[in-house]
Amino acid sequence: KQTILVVGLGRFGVSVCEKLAELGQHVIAVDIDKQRVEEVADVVEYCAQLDATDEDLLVKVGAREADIAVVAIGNNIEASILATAILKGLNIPKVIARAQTSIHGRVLSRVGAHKVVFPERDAGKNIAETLVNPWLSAFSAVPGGGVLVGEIEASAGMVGKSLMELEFRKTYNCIVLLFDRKGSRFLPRPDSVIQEGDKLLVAGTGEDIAQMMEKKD
Amino acid sequence: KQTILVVGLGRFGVSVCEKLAELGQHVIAVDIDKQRVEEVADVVEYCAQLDATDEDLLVKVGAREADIAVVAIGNNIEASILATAILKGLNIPKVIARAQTSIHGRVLSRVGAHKVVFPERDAGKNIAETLVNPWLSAFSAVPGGGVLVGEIEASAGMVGKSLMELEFRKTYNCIVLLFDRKGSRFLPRPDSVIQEGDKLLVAGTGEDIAQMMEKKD
Ligand SMILES: Nc1ncnc2c1ncn2[C@@H]1O[C@H](COP(=O)(O)OP(=O)(O)OP(=O)(O)O)[C@@H](O)[C@H]1O
Ligand SMILES: Nc1ncnc2c1ncn2[C@@H]1O[C@H](COP(=O)(O)OP(=O)(O)OP(=O)(O)O)[C@@H](O)[C@H]1O
Repeated sequence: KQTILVVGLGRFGVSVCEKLAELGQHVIAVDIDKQRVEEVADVVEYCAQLDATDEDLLVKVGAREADIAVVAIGNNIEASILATAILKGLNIPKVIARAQTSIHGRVLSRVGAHKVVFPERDAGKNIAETLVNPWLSAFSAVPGGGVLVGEIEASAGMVGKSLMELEFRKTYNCIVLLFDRKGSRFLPRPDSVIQEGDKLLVAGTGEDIAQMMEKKD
Repeated sequence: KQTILVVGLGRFGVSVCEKLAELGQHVIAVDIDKQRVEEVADVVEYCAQLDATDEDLLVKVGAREADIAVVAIGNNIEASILATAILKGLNIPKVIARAQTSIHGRVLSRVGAHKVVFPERDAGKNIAETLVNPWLSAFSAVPGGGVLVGEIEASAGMVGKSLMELEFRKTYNCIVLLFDRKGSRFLPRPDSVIQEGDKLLVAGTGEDIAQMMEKKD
């Protein structure tokens, strides 16, 4: 059970507080706006109204004892940078900060944020990608490698054939990881014959998956 | 190549415009704030300053011809709802809208949004989950099934043993999908012997993955 200080109670900050509280963590929530502080009073263990650019006030609410700090201030770039620098200076082991722009993000890293997040920018990219490639919403990127994994429906051309016959890996340069047949999952073998209604968990690079999605139907 | 109307050029809206333009789509970007419109002028094909609660102005910029509309207005809940209702009324095939709260989201669906997004709320949940379970940032949820997929490092106890010897699937109730050995990937067989430095792509439910991460080291 960790102690996490959340600075800034906009949509992002409140969501962090709610999920952390749900996961049984000790949350200290602060905001300069009294009404926003009151709105999380039932959710977190401790909350206080304060200006997070005031180091003494942060120390007063226990910032030094926090395992993690999340700076969720949004539009006030100056306050976000100052608060991050202060919390880093208090030697909190992990400081997460949220940025408005790339430049803001770079400055946050420089003043001590161990991790910078871009909620709106990342959501915008994801939405745009799924609008252009709707099948993408059935896939996830495996962190770290450019590999996509997701479930596809067996196409008419696949039904009744084995993976070996289809030369699946050779044809699509993607790997079938798992079969999902009527809810029961099993590992594929070269001689596994695809049945109608089968779902296949496949993995491959973004480009190979894109080509497969075009070719398979 | 689709025509996409983006209403509201905050961080989320601008990110949608940039990624869509990068993907070669025809983007019409509008905002009530002249400065925000000017900031995307180099990125999109057409932009205009207008109040999106004015149906005539939306028609003037070609809203009827759009394949998709994205309502990216943030803080002005009333304008977000009205604009969504208007665009739905213009029979745009796909209307995506962004919501501040669950209630806002429900109203947007009711007035015609085919899909509602919560950028800050989703980012807040994800960050909170990775703060509590740091290994989660190495995993992705495969859409639709509660299955997590991600790469793990072979632990000391695994090295030198085959998957069969380890009774991997029985012990952890997770499936090894792929081996990544020095950058070269291959499908595992029961007699595949794990070597030091191997990365294993594993899949399982959230609970099973969590237990495996505790047990394996
Ligand atoms: N100096 C400060 N000290 C403490 N809290 C602050 C300070 N400056 C701003 N905040 C708070 O940070 C919160 C989030 O900032 P703001 O609402 O500007 O951003 P936002 O981008 O709209 O947030 P979100 O997107 O998460 O809803 C607000 O509740 C605001 O009161
Ligand atoms: N009636 C309207 N017509 C057109 N644009 C509007 C209207 N109302 C608000 N907007 C624009 O929507 C944009 C996004 O809204 P706002 O900045 O309030 O939200 P935000 O949540 O801070 O955005 P983001 O989180 O994406 O940065 C702003 O640029 C604003 O000018």
